[in-house]
Amino acid sequence: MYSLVVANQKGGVGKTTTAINLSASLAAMKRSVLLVDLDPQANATTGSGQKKIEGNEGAFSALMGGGNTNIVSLDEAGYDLVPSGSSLITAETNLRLKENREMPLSTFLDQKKEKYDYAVIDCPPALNLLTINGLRAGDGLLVPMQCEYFALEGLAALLETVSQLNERTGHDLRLEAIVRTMFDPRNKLTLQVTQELSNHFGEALLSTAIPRNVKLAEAPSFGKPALHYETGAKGTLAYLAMAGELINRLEGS
Amino acid sequence: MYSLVVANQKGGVGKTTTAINLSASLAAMKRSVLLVDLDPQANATTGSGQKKIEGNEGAFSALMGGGNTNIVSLDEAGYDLVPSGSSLITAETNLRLKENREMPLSTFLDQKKEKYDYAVIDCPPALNLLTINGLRAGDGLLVPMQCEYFALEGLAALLETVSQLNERTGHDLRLEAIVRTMFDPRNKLTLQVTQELSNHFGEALLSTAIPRNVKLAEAPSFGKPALHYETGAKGTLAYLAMAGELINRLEGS
Ligand SMILES: Nc1ncnc2c1ncn2[C@@H]1O[C@H](COP(=O)(O)OP(=O)(O)OP(=O)(O)O)[C@@H](O)[C@H]1O
Ligand SMILES: Nc1ncnc2c1ncn2[C@@H]1O[C@H](COP(=O)(O)OP(=O)(O)OP(=O)(O)O)[C@@H](O)[C@H]1O
Ligand SMILES: [Mg+2]
Ligand SMILES: [Mg+2]
Repeated sequence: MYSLVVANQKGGVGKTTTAINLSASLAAMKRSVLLVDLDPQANATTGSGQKKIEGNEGAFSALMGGGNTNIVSLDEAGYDLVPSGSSLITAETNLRLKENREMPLSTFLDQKKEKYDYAVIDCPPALNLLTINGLRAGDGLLVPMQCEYFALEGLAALLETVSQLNERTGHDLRLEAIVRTMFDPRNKLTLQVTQELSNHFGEALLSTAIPRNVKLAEAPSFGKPALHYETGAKGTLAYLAMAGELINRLEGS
Repeated sequence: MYSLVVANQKGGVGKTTTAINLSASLAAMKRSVLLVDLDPQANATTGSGQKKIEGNEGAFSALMGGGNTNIVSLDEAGYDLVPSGSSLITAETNLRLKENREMPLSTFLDQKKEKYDYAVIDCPPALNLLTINGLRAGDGLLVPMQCEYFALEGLAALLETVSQLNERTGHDLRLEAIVRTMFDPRNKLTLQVTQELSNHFGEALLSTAIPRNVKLAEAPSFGKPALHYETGAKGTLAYLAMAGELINRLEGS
């Protein structure tokens, strides 16, 4: 199993939209996928048409133990889901008091590694212990980036957090990919930021960029990935292309 | 002094863009304004052309005491700024151990209330102790909302947090206004969400909506509010209209 952690503490850059639609695209390419929702807002859970967890279930149980994680198998979307909910806020507080507090998710996913080809982990917009658990459990980091000023500023802080975590815990999370989201080539900021990203990160920058596409914003209100809401939409096709590009890199062509 | 706390735990909805441009618009209307940056990402600080704080300065000092808050007076933008930086992450952790941990910002602003007509508080995308301090210090809550599914979902959680805080601490933060951001009337989701907001919140929903306007995304890379970057842009004029609408409500016409 390869764990891809989708993280960026900058808010609203398309983490959840990427986690849901990448999971659905990988599933359509016959990979078995586990989507893990680490955000107490539970957007990946409701965006997949599922109810938020109450108390010690789903992602709370995966982090705190207790054995009733209740992974949900989604027939139409094609992936399995570890759902989340506001009780994850309590889990974050409880983790602060634990030894090896960044390890619980990694330990949980180790138990699942025979069953899945990929785990995709959606993180909240913060560098808190929920995101830290995601980074520690990840093999590769996927950073969704809007091509805007504030989003670029946050990238350095994220990569700094990753290298500190790797040093402190002996983990080896590598920056696997940066994906440009809500991409609008007509906007000069977009071209400037693209230039900066390609200068600094070279081949980590995926060639596939996800265009701004209203179908991607509509799909979650129907509880579906765009692939099962509007198959031919620009956004849907871009996420399929992105999954193809990642598979090509990770599995070799 | 009237304190307006700009909060929404949903990421990327335009909290910082609203805090900066509302502050500049109120200042242009001859009100004296203090902008407080409570986000460790410090977007309101860099978006105002200022350097992030290091250690115990700015917002860190306002929350933890120590007396070197170093409020910055911005001549061109017209408002004063309490800057922020990544040391605020440490402040959030330290606050957890304090008595009356939601009070520090409110106490700090009480000392400034003779000097300013308005305080505008920019919050991070989380319901953590930084945001809680902002909510406790606020007289009115201003919620920037993107007219999209995930943003609507988070609103109930935010209002629930506010009523719990009010009950527990005897505070009386009221929902002053909801402002629609990145507003695109051609998109059917926008009209559906607008309908929901107007049904549930009636007159708290501001008539002014802020359109999607690239000038608002470009201005922060020059460290300026849009008013001082592109005076006639659609986004600039919308924030002036919004400031007018708020002044009308809060000060009476
Ligand atoms: N390519 C796109 N085109 C149009 N809308 C998009 C696109 N990607 C995301 N969105 C919309 O933009 C908003 C932000 O996206 P999303 O919620 O996925 O970001 P996020 O990084 O997960 O946010 P948070 O920081 O709150 O977790 C959502 O309303 C989503 O529907
Ligand atoms: N009306 C608008 N038109 C175009 N772009 C906008 C508009 N408002 C905000 N933006 C851009 O959208 C992005 C998100 O806005 P902003 O950073 O203000 O949101 P936020 O809620 O403060 O995010 P966070 O949750 O990370 O604090 C920024 O890159 C900003 O420049
Ligand atoms: Mg999200
Ligand atoms: Mg912000």
